[in-house]
Amino acid sequence: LIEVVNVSKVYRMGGNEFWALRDINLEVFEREFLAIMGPSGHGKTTLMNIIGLLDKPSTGKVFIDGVDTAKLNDDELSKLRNRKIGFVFQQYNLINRMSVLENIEVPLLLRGLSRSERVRLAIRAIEMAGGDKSWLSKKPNQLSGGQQQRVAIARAIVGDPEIILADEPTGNLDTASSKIVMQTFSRLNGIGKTIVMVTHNPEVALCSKRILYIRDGRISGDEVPDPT
Amino acid sequence: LIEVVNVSKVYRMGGNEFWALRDINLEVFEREFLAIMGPSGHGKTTLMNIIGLLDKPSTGKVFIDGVDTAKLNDDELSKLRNRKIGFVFQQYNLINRMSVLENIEVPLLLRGLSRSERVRLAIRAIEMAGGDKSWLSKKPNQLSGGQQQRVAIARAIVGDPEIILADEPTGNLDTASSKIVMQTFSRLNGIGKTIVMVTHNPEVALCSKRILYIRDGRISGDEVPDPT
Ligand SMILES: Nc1ncnc2c1ncn2[C@@H]1O[C@H](COP(=O)(O)OP(=O)(O)OP(=O)(O)O)[C@@H](O)[C@H]1O
Ligand SMILES: Nc1ncnc2c1ncn2[C@@H]1O[C@H](COP(=O)(O)OP(=O)(O)OP(=O)(O)O)[C@@H](O)[C@H]1O
Ligand SMILES: [Mg+2]
Ligand SMILES: [Mg+2]
Repeated sequence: LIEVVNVSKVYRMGGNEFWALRDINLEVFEREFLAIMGPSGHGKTTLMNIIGLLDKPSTGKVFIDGVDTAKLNDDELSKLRNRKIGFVFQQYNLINRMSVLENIEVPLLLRGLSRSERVRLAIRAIEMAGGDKSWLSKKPNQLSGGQQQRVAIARAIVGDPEIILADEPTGNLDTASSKIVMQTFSRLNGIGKTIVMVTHNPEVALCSKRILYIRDGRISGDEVPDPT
Repeated sequence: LIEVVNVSKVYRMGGNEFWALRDINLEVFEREFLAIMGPSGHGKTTLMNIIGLLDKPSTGKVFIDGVDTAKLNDDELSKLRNRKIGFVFQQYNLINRMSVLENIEVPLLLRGLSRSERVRLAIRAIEMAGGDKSWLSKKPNQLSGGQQQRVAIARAIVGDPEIILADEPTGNLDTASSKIVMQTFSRLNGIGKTIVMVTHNPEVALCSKRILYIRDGRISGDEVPDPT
């Protein structure tokens, strides 16, 4: 479903060259539940942004469902993202001048749904994310850190995307809220969604079926989780 | 050193009233290392902002070193904060148009130090936070989430404040980076600093000497950590 071929990403700053990713080759099949772990600053978000078509690699290609994304123009990329991918950002990227409801319904706006249908889906999404529908009329900056994180998760899942990319989705959550989020991800995976999740939390990684380790911009390990 | 007397915080939205904190009474003595835990959305950040003099309570008082903060004007509050308190924000609050160095040196600007002295202190602070001095010339949005978190920690400690308030300082850090941060906090506590740290991570809470539990805006527990 997702194929990353020979991908590298370099940042050039002044005279310097910094390789955030080097020679990444990765296949993620349908219905996989993949966790990505690795030290801070070693390329996990960079890889997620490239898989999620939010950023372009310096070398190599990304195929989504067999489509070579390098051949798509910005408009086609944007449509593909909107249809197939839900993204939970590490820093949430909520829009403070819109209500929580308006934030969550963004992925639905191009689908020709009625407002009441969008509200119904938003309520369902926020509850699946372990949140509360009373938040819908608030602004994001009237919510706690962990509440905002759950709104970001709700926005990523509201459009029922085939692929969910979650960049550290439980970093600001207590254990009980993390459990609810992971139960939702497991349930979505069970009904056929593909999940790729960055996490620093080994307990969260245990909910996945495969763990990829990233170190210094390269894949340093690829294994099945071991609960011991 | 920090005395919270009968503090409550209410938010009024439309016809509704929401009590984020109720009847908080708390004493934090010099050289304490206090962890605050509790479910997401239950008032921990609200309490930290009030202790840190960034927000005013709806009822009650906050005393810092015996000073009744309600009697201070904004200028005096700001001076007291700058002198005595270092704050690590849950969302970092770094300024993207300034370099990392400029972000870290903010607390030092009113101290009449030379630029080379400020740079020396910033380098020391970022290394104590488990970061790297190569970040100093970058902008915050050129850093990973966990790197930005460590810059926020560096800024909080660079001015050698008596009180360090850290709101979930390790949420985006891997285990190794978290250890370095906690070692720094323990060392600062050992030389006399008072530390109040919100965390969702029970392992991080074990580094403290006292754990306060917050539930529904109230203190629901106050105990010594138990490693079992
Ligand atoms: N725009 C940029 N310019 C220069 N360097 C960058 C830029 N964006 C990212 N980097 C660097 O690329 C590296 C990888 O960053 P990335 O955000 O992918 O790390 P990460 O593994 O997600 O870390 P964390 O666990 O802290 O979130 C970091 O060292 C970072 O400083
Ligand atoms: N400006 C505001 N208007 C209305 N409600 C608010 C406002 N700011 C905070 N709240 C509410 O106050 C409650 C406590 O928020 P707070 O940020 O203190 O929680 P927290 O314990 O830090 O949570 P987390 O662990 O998720 O960071 C939340 O329910 C939040 O929705
Ligand atoms: Mg990251
Ligand atoms: Mg908080």
